[in-house]
Amino acid sequence: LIETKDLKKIYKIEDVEVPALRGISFSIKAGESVSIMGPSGSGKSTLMHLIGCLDKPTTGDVKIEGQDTIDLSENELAVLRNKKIGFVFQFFNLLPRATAIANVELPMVYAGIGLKERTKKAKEVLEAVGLGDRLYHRPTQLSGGQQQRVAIARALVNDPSIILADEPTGNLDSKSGAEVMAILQKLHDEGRTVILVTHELYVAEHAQRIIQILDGKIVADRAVSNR
Amino acid sequence: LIETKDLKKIYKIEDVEVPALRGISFSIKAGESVSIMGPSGSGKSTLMHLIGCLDKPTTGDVKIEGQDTIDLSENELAVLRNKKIGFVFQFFNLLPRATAIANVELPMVYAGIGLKERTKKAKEVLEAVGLGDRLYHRPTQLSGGQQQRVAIARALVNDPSIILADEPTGNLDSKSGAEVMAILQKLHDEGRTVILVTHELYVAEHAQRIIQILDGKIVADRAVSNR
Ligand SMILES: Nc1ncnc2c1ncn2[C@@H]1O[C@H](COP(=O)(O)OP(=O)(O)OP(=O)(O)O)[C@@H](O)[C@H]1O
Ligand SMILES: Nc1ncnc2c1ncn2[C@@H]1O[C@H](COP(=O)(O)OP(=O)(O)OP(=O)(O)O)[C@@H](O)[C@H]1O
Ligand SMILES: [Mg+2]
Ligand SMILES: [Mg+2]
Repeated sequence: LIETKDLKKIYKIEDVEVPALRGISFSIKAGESVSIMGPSGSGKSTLMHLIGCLDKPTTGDVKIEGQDTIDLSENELAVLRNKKIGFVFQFFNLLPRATAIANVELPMVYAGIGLKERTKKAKEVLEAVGLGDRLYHRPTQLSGGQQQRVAIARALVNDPSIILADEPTGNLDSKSGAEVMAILQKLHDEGRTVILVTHELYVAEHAQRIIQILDGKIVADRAVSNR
Repeated sequence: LIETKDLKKIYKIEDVEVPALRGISFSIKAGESVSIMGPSGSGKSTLMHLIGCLDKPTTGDVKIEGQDTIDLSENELAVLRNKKIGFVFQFFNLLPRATAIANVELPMVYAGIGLKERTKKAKEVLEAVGLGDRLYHRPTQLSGGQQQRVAIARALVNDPSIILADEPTGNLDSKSGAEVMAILQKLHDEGRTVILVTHELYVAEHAQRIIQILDGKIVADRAVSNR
């Protein structure tokens, strides 16, 4: 269960204020799948960072499973993110000097999982996204879509109950994109909550519900008909 | 006129060889528009870097307007790129600590253009891509699609005769994507050569010709029917 209440985020550049989110309220049930769509600059990534507890709102609140995240310390937020949330960033945020497999192992290191089990799990997830022959490449030695798939693998490796994916197929051809969507679909069928930002309607329609954002506000929130 | 002859590119990771391009030959006439499509990891960005003279092939040759680029010095290549080629990178390659307008002015600084003219031109191009109100934001203060549009603006600012765009709409919603495609179309109508890499067929079909790449080789090269 994810609940946001009148979320506002105002960025400051010197003395200019940029209101990225201007009052966002919604709730998402456990196990729901939701797509967030909207024009470039409308606030989607900002919203994802707030839901994922990577950033704090200027005003308003985010509740995860009934827990008010405003009240949590940095350490408590880090533990919450590591245990419950898998985040696929729009630009991946991979460690540039670590191999694909080391990047994917990182969340498991934080979770205190042992070396043998981490390596086994990281290999499995990388093979599932078609990168079994790229385990020891570093991000600069990978194509754009391969880096994206490493970021996806890393988000899934702690079996999170909430998956937040910001443009997960942006750099993927239709076949790799379909493979990734199939993985997300399977995770959703297992009962996980999946929230994804996308610009592509056919990707958005994999979810049960589409929220449309414009200039930092929700302008539409509809069920996807065939689901 | 761009000509490639049996282009090969082999990357080395320790003692493992990764053959990214395995013999690519084609020629593109001045003023043609070409889309390059293919799966993630098939060699598209590698090919674009070789055509754009940002990297040298392992074997084979790239000829730009009859000039063998293999014979050119680093300085001569830099001048050729600055004068003739506008490159939109898959991940933008913006200077992270410079503003949008400073990033867009950079190619004009290299071309020796004066401050007043540079600033005027940079503002024009940024307004053309819808970023008139984001001139002084730095890349980390811009959304993904806004960063992409800064990269596009920067590629166009020296009025290049060849435009190489690697996934120019990857982070753009359909409206911003259509605006960018309209700009590229107009540049093509003006007689410039446009080569773009894309995963989306509807973007690819804006061109006159589609080259399909698979595992570092060309597997198809067809005219787009309605053009
Ligand atoms: N510096 C490097 N060292 C080793 N291998 C590399 C390097 N750069 C790219 N590769 C490999 O070369 C192949 C081609 O990469 P390239 O970036 O050209 O693919 P692409 O077609 O642009 O893919 P995408 O659509 O995912 O962006 C990939 O398999 C990649 O792993
Ligand atoms: N650190 C920052 N400082 C100032 N303004 C910012 C900052 N980060 C984002 N913005 C602005 O906030 C707005 C929302 O940005 P956000 O990244 O959430 O958009 P988005 O919907 O994800 O766009 P895209 O589809 O292009 O990725 C944008 O107009 C952007 O310029
Ligand atoms: Mg974004
Ligand atoms: Mg690429």
